Amino acid sequence: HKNIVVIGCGRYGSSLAQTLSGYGVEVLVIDSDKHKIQEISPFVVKAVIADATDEMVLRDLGINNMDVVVVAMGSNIEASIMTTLLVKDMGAKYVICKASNNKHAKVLEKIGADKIVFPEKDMAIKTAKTLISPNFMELIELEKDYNIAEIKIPESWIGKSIIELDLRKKYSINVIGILRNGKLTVNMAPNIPLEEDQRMFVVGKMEDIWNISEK
Amino acid sequence: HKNIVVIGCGRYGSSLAQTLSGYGVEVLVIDSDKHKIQEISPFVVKAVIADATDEMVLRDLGINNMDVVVVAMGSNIEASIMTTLLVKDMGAKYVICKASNNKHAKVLEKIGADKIVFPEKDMAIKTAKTLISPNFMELIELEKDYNIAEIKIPESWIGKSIIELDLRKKYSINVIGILRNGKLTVNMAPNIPLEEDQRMFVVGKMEDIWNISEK
Ligand SMILES: Nc1ncnc2c1ncn2[C@@H]1O[C@H](COP(=O)(O)OP(=O)(O)OP(=O)(O)O)[C@@H](O)[C@H]1O
Ligand SMILES: Nc1ncnc2c1ncn2[C@@H]1O[C@H](COP(=O)(O)OP(=O)(O)OP(=O)(O)O)[C@@H](O)[C@H]1O
Repeated sequence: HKNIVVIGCGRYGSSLAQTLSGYGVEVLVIDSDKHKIQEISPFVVKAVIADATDEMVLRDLGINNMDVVVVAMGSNIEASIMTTLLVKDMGAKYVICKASNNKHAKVLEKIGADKIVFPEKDMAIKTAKTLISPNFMELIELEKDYNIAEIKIPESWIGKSIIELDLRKKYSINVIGILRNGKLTVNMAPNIPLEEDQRMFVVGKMEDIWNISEK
Repeated sequence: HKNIVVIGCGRYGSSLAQTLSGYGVEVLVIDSDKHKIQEISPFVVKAVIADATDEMVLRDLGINNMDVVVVAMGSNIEASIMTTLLVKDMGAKYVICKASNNKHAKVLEKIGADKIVFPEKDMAIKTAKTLISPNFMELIELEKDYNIAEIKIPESWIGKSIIELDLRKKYSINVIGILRNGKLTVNMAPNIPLEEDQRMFVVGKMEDIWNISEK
């Protein structure tokens, strides 16, 4: 396993540290707030109260030997930028940074961040797509124009097979799985009739998915 | 189109308001901070400086007639809970709330929130899955155990077709699309040989996807 340090124990940083620990990864956490360190220490290998913009502190903790450094300070933009610069200068191989807006992200990119995450913006886009969809259907983005959605099987399709329905040609959508009683089958046989209690995962353009969900 | 109000113009609230406006939806925004309202007002139909926990204010703005109310105050947990209670009492049909932790979410559920979003936690889980994957591969969660990933086509598969490779039986994975020069084809013919410059979207269990990406 890789050794990972998470700097900043806000909502994103602490969820990340806990999830990684759950996968059995050794995580070091740094935060300048002692209450946050007290809360997280039962879940991680090591939790340190320190100012991450202090170079001596980062050297003492051996940050340059870590496989991954996550800079999870979004609101404190100055600390985020200073810390990212320091760890990149020290030779950190892979640095992930949380950004609060596009300007912040641009600076992080310029100083060498390897990956930038926007938790609030990504969720905002997902919520917006859901709110403009019929019945608030959740869409999972696959690529620029293609989405995946879980839909209820339209009345008129029950009793027919995927082959008979000819979904690609007629509706420009593809079925990637059938959900029945919480169990997903991805290798569904295309010639078996669809049943009432099933739902299906489809992939296609947003408008094409909307078309079939309103049937 | 539905009429939507976004209460709280932090990173999530303001991204949501702007994305919805981009889709042509009429958005009303409320925030107690006048700088936030100044920043957002060019992008939305109406932006109001107000305390969202004040019932008279919400009535004057006709919140009860809105199709969707989004309560986007995560750090100010008291305001989030009070506002959610008020709008549900006034008869708001569909209320989405941003939660900061599980306790906050539990209270919101009890008082009638229709949907709860965790932007930071969701992104933390996605980052954690990427960090434990070979080559930091990004996984898109489909259902509990099933993920989708974009992978480079292994050397030994080039020149062979999907049918020949028999991916379902041999590796328990399914191909849902082929990416070439940025263009995604979901209706790929299963008998055409794979080419070097293509990438593929596959669906399967996390471990099965890891297996084929390390080939
Ligand atoms: N110089 C610093 N050194 C160490 N920790 C710091 C420093 N500055 C801020 N932090 C810590 O980083 C954490 C997250 O920072 P911040 O509040 O800036 O991010 P955020 O993006 O708002 O967080 P969230 O993940 O909750 O959205 C806080 O717990 C804070 O104590
Ligand atoms: N009582 C209130 N009435 C109106 N607006 C409020 C009230 N309390 C907080 N806000 C506004 O809500 C916005 C977001 O609130 P808060 O900082 O609690 O959420 P957050 O979850 O940290 O935001 P982010 O989306 O940036 O992560 C802020 O702009 C704040 O001014």
